[in-house]
Amino acid sequence: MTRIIAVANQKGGVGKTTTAVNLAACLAEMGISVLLIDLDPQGNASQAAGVDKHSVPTTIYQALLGHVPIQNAIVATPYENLSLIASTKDLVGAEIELSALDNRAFYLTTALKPVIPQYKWIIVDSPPSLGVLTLNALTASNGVLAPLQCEYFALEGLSELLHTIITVKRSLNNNVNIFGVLLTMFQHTLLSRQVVDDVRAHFMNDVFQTVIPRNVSLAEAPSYGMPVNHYSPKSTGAAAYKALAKEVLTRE
Amino acid sequence: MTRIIAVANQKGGVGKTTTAVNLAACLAEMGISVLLIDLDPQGNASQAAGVDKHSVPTTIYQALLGHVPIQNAIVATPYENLSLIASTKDLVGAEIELSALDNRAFYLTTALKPVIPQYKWIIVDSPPSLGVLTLNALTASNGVLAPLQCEYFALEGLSELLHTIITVKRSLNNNVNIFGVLLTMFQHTLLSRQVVDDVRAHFMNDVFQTVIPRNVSLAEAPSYGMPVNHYSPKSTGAAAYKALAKEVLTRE
Ligand SMILES: Nc1ncnc2c1ncn2[C@@H]1O[C@H](COP(=O)(O)OP(=O)(O)OP(=O)(O)O)[C@@H](O)[C@H]1O
Ligand SMILES: Nc1ncnc2c1ncn2[C@@H]1O[C@H](COP(=O)(O)OP(=O)(O)OP(=O)(O)O)[C@@H](O)[C@H]1O
Ligand SMILES: [Mg+2]
Ligand SMILES: [Mg+2]
Repeated sequence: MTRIIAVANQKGGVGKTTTAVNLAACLAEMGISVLLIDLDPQGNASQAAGVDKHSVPTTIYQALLGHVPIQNAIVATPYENLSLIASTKDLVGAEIELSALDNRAFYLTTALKPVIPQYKWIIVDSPPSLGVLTLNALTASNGVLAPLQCEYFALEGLSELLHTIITVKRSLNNNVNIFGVLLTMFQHTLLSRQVVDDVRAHFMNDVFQTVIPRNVSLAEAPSYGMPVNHYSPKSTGAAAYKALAKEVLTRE
Repeated sequence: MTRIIAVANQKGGVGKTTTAVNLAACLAEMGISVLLIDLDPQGNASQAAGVDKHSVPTTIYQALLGHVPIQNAIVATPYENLSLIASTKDLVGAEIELSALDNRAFYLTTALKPVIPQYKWIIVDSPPSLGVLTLNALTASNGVLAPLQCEYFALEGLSELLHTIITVKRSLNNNVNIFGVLLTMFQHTLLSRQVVDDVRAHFMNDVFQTVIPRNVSLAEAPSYGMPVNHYSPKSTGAAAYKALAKEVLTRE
């Protein structure tokens, strides 16, 4: 069975893109075939995976609305076993167009069907909202990975996200489950430790053992269009995402 | 003339809420009457200003749609000269309802009219998107303050934001201008310094002299419902926002 993971959290800047790209790249480095889908009009995942989003002829926008078959939107990245469907700001148009349609939540599910068997893992990067694009990611996936920054506002927003996942499970996609909560940008501060303790107490086994530390290599790598395991393989950021890749394989 | 400032940037987690709340609180501490409006369904600004958003009878949602006069939604905060209009996740409903209406961008402008003369500054915290809520903030304001995290993805998104401001200025609100770009979460890394140099080279006088450092007090303060100048008045975070408050007064 192909694992289809929506990386989602409506709170901004918690490490969704960083997690989607680096987890995908670390799985690919282990020889696993991975498709990374950029479902955020900001197009950050496309850039961080080393693809020039402005030169890609077909993006997720056209595939989502059924204008072209999804195969036409898949591009190779410079990294073996890692394929990408890029996004650009045109995707903002899809948000408006889809909002008016009855079955607006199912467009990604329908578009993805023909290519699912070609990949072991499909990882979808979502925008910072619970709008129709994120809804499409939650409906198409069989698991949600929720990055959670070790800070106060992020903790506040988690219950909102979990509430949305339950609603999606009840009315749109019976297969969707919490794949895991990932603690990100951990620093050795009282605040970080309090958040970690709180989250582990509430969500117990739903929280990954792996915790991603704050590490400057993770912030630098995207400006070179490289995942961290290629940019700085010996950094604590790369080690953490390699550990996460190993841990997710135990949860298949 | 009342200064109406939209704090906006579609990139998530760049310090919009932190800037809106702390700038508002530092201006209020100087004896200036300030209204802080939380236009983000996450309701982070409401919490950080010390207001329990769940116990507020009327929020920005009802005022925006004209269900109640905006005066009914204004609540006192624990801080002198600082008033708030809170938000809750109901505001997600407004995004959907407004999207279908012709003059959807003008709801905040219309709702705000009666109370503008009562305040010297009105500061609006926006969500991480360029959707209808942010559009309302840009249309109602006479200046946009764009927080910019000193990191790669944030830099990428700035041109998108500036493009949107120009479009709003041309078609919706001739008064709106770039009030300033604020560099946030500055750390002494090569990446931070590169971003600062890039931004100052491109945007010159549109960039505030004040740079906000990464400082743990800024991350801790919201969990106590206190702006940083009350939570930790001697911290570098408080000093930076006090300096910003002084600097914005020179740009009136
Ligand atoms: N563990 C980390 N250590 C240091 N920096 C990090 C880490 N994770 C992410 N970052 C940086 O923090 C910023 C926010 O991360 P990222 O863009 O991945 O979050 P996001 O949730 O995708 O944001 P958005 O809500 O805008 O989509 C980026 O500049 C990124 O490079
Ligand atoms: N200068 C700073 N130093 C340290 N932490 C900061 C600083 N500014 C903001 N933070 C913390 O970083 C996180 C992101 O900031 P904030 O929530 O203000 O960003 P935002 O742009 O409002 O996010 P969103 O896009 O979700 O609305 C918060 O946990 C906040 O407490
Ligand atoms: Mg992202
Ligand atoms: Mg915010």
